[in-house]
Amino acid sequence: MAKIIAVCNQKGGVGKTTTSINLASCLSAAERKTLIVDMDPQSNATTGLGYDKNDIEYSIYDVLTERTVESKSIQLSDIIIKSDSIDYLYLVPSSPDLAGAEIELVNVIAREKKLEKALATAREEFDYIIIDSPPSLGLLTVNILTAADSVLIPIQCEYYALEGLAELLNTVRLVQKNLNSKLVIEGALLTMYDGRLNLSKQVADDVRSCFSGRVFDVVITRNVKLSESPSFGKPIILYDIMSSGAENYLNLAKEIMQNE
Amino acid sequence: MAKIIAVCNQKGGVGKTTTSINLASCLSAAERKTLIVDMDPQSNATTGLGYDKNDIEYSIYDVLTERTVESKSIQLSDIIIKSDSIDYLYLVPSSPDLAGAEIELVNVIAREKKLEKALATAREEFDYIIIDSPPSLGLLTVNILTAADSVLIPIQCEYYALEGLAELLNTVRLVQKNLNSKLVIEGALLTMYDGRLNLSKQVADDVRSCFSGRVFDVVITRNVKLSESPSFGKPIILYDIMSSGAENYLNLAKEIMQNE
Ligand SMILES: Nc1ncnc2c1ncn2[C@@H]1O[C@H](COP(=O)(O)OP(=O)(O)OP(=O)(O)O)[C@@H](O)[C@H]1O
Ligand SMILES: Nc1ncnc2c1ncn2[C@@H]1O[C@H](COP(=O)(O)OP(=O)(O)OP(=O)(O)O)[C@@H](O)[C@H]1O
Ligand SMILES: [Mg+2]
Ligand SMILES: [Mg+2]
Repeated sequence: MAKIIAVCNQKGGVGKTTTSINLASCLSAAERKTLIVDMDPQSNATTGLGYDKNDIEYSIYDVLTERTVESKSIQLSDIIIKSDSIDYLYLVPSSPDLAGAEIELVNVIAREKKLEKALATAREEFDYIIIDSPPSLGLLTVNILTAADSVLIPIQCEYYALEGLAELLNTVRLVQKNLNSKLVIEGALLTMYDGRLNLSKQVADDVRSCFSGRVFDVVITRNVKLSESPSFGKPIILYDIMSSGAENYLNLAKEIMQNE
Repeated sequence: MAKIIAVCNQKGGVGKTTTSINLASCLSAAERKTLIVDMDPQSNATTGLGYDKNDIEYSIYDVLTERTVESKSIQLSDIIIKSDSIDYLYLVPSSPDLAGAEIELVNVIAREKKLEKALATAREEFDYIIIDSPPSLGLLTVNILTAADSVLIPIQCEYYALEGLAELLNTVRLVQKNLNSKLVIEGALLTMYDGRLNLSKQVADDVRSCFSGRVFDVVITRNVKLSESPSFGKPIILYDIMSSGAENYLNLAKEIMQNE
């Protein structure tokens, strides 16, 4: 039975995709069968792993909107891609069409539970399912939180990143109350930390003192190797295993596996 | 007759809010009467100028959804705030309610033209109107592009920032064809450039060689003062006029004013 972890934060550019790709690949390196689900219309998790979003024939969009081809609806198993570079790592790709899903699903029955339903079969096959979210609190993110067991919140060590936390926790509470009572907070992950900057230290202190849940021991420091690796279509452990980025995400995977 | 500039890019964290606040305040410093419209439910432009989003009674959300109070609908003039720190600078605040507007407007007639209609009166009173956008290509962004004369595209000097450009230009073309034929591209603005990193140089070269429109001469370099200033509720020219961030945004304002 897989553990489903949603990586969410409506603030843009805080490290959701970087965390999803690198946490998942570190879990796979530890021989946990891991599935990354790219739920962002930008498809950054798909391209960050080296796939061309324009080559993807069917994506999570087609499964959520129950698209049929030759009178058979597209299943999750039809679109899962096995990574050609890391064993135990699989991907459910996204596509720009997903941007339309929010409006297309508005009047559909049980619109919030589409992803939960789509992932039901995958739960039996994988140890971990990591879901990368778009930077918004719309229907896609509600679907993600409804399907997940827990939510991992990347928090960039910058001022605006703290601002949005209350709204996100509000949405989590609403989902816990109305759609998914088992949803818990996996933890807050400090990202892009730069020890030379007072701002980084100040935000990290603020998060540790006022975040109501767990804050991961590991802090992801700012590391240019992390921002170079997607342009080579590789997770950090394949691009530069000796980098601080690789060390940080391996430590994050260890913290997550402690709960097994 | 105001010039309305939309600051758009669906990629998160590329510097849309930082550019909106600081371009607008530099234009105001040059005695152009300037209005910032915060169209992001995160309300970062509102808080970055020192206003508490929870203190805001009515916001752009109430104008777009034509909310009425004592049988009178809320007008833009009812919600405009004059900056208490910079002359000639005004703000239309946002609120978290705006996140619901996309779904609420789905079945409304002329849903894409709500902002254009709301800004019609303000066009006569201001020299510039700068609109900060959310990180998505939904109905809010379509409203923004429909209301605007031109679109300024901040591009972070990172790999994922280039990935999303094609989708954004697609949306701009669709709006030009169906909703706003006068919309032009103001230019691409390179942000968070770090001269020590090959990645920054590579992305900057790629943008200059393959972006079809104008690329601003000024490049906004990575500068911690820019990320500190919102925590003091001040634009960069009030927080640290001697910083590279202040110099960069003053130069951007000069480039924009050249078209007057
Ligand atoms: N620790 C880090 N050090 C340096 N750069 C980083 C780090 N983490 C992420 N980045 C870079 O910062 C940018 C933003 O990260 P990323 O795209 O993962 O954020 P996101 O939250 O997924 O963004 P969006 O809101 O658009 O989905 C990317 O260019 C990424 O390569
Ligand atoms: N030139 C710069 N140098 C250093 N930090 C910067 C610079 N520009 C922006 N920042 C910081 O980077 C972060 C992202 O910028 P900002 O919030 O303006 O982006 P955005 O595109 O508006 O994000 P969103 O997609 O969430 O709306 C902020 O914390 C901001 O303070
Ligand atoms: Mg992302
Ligand atoms: Mg913003």
